[in-house]
Amino acid sequence: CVSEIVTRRLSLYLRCLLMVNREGDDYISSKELAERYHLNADQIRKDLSYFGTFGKRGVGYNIEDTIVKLKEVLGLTQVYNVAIAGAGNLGTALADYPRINRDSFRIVALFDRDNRKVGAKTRTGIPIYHISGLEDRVRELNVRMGIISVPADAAQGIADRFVSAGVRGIMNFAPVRIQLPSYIKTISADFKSQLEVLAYYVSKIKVG
Amino acid sequence: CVSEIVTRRLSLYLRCLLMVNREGDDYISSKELAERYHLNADQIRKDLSYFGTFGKRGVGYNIEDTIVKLKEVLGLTQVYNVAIAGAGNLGTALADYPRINRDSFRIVALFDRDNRKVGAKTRTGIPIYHISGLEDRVRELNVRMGIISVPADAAQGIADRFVSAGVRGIMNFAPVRIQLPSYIKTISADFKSQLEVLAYYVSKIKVG
Ligand SMILES: NC(=O)c1ccc[n+]([C@@H]2O[C@H](COP(=O)([O-])OP(=O)(O)OC[C@H]3O[C@@H](n4cnc5c(N)ncnc54)[C@H](O)[C@@H]3O)[C@@H](O)[C@H]2O)c1
Ligand SMILES: NC(=O)c1ccc[n+]([C@@H]2O[C@H](COP(=O)([O-])OP(=O)(O)OC[C@H]3O[C@@H](n4cnc5c(N)ncnc54)[C@H](O)[C@@H]3O)[C@@H](O)[C@H]2O)c1
Repeated sequence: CVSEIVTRRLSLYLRCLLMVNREGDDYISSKELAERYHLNADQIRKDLSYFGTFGKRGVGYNIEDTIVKLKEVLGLTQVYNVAIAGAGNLGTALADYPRINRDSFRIVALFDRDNRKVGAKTRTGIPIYHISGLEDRVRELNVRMGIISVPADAAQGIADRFVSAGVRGIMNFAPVRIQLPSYIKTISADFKSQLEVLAYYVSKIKVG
Repeated sequence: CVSEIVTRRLSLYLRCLLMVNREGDDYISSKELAERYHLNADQIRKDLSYFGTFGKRGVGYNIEDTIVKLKEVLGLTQVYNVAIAGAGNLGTALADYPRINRDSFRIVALFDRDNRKVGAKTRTGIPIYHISGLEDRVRELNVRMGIISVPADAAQGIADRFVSAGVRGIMNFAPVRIQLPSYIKTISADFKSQLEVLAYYVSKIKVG
């Protein structure tokens, strides 16, 4: 396994190449890719060569081939069924996010305990099940990744239930640290830390 | 200015130290901090010494002092008023996120064009204004950071309006690249790329 920082970079290169690919060119150099997307050309060459992808001198990288290679390395050649616990504001926004339900991810279920929501569907048609049926649905729908979007006090219990039902990756949005066995990958998402990064730059800009 | 990667690390150290600080110890070593939060002890020492913070040999870093120093470096000793454009599912979830409205950030306004929402408040009491009054409100409320949480086709226009009204940092959640003058810092948030990182690890776990 490579580190999360490298994986994020590869995912970023993939997104950039997918954008470039729409314009019809066959090749792109690391220099040109770096300039267009504020990346580091040396880092691109180093990362791609680590995975056995090399550019042709003077020509650059074959865009299609590099996309295929990156998808393989990132494990994106398969489809992952994803379920979201908590059909509130955040859970619904994540479920209906236009960039999600294509390529490698399918949001197949939302879970909630509020009977007014259970049985309904989101705007893009994702069903909301009752939280009591989480384990059965996770097995039936072959869910491999769970997203936690419930209040902090419910997060740990729901994460445990996802794992016991067979889920192997958890993305946690609730503002609490969840403890899971080491073989489960957990990613915590926190928009506040991104706001802090933004604040750093804003604090450096002279007003006026 | 330091790079975004370093700023993210500093923000992460700050979060870890704030958690440790609640337990009552006065000092912590880089080794102990690294073990508790899966960080790199060498990197911690390197980052903190770059900003003039050093641990005492055999004792470690003074927790309180390091927190104060990190807040200074990150520009978090002041309060930033933040506004969110789009009072839909995502915008509302961000506005009511419990970790936000304390310390250095205040969400002071939401903007929307839907008259059924305008004039109401979110669950935690944040007012929803009509998007037509964005410029006046931004100046009146001294908003320095804008969050874009509207559909993709409306994002660029609203970002331009935020900037012309005096906002200096933009966080964009809409699935579209927005172009702004180079003196404005823009951060794009995309939960799909975090899902891709999770997929990489899940693809490596042997099932069963
Ligand atoms: N990480 C971030 O950047 C970020 C941003 C915004 C919100 N959040 C967090 O995300 C979570 C959801 O936020 P929201 O705005 O959607 O809240 P919300 O109140 O709108 O939604 C929560 C949903 O969870 C359901 N729920 C509560 N307890 C449950 C349980 N035990 N089992 C099943 N369902 C349960 C509720 O019925 C509700 O539908 C909160 O923890 C919030 O703090 C995180
Ligand atoms: N980056 C991510 O990870 C992520 C995740 C989920 C959603 N999203 C994106 O965030 C945005 C909001 O998602 P949502 O689920 O809250 O959608 P939503 O439809 O629930 O909310 C959109 C809101 O914007 C308002 N709006 C539309 N056009 C407007 C305009 N010109 N001026 C002012 N207000 C306007 C609507 O009235 C509505 O209240 C979308 O672009 C979505 O694709 C991003």
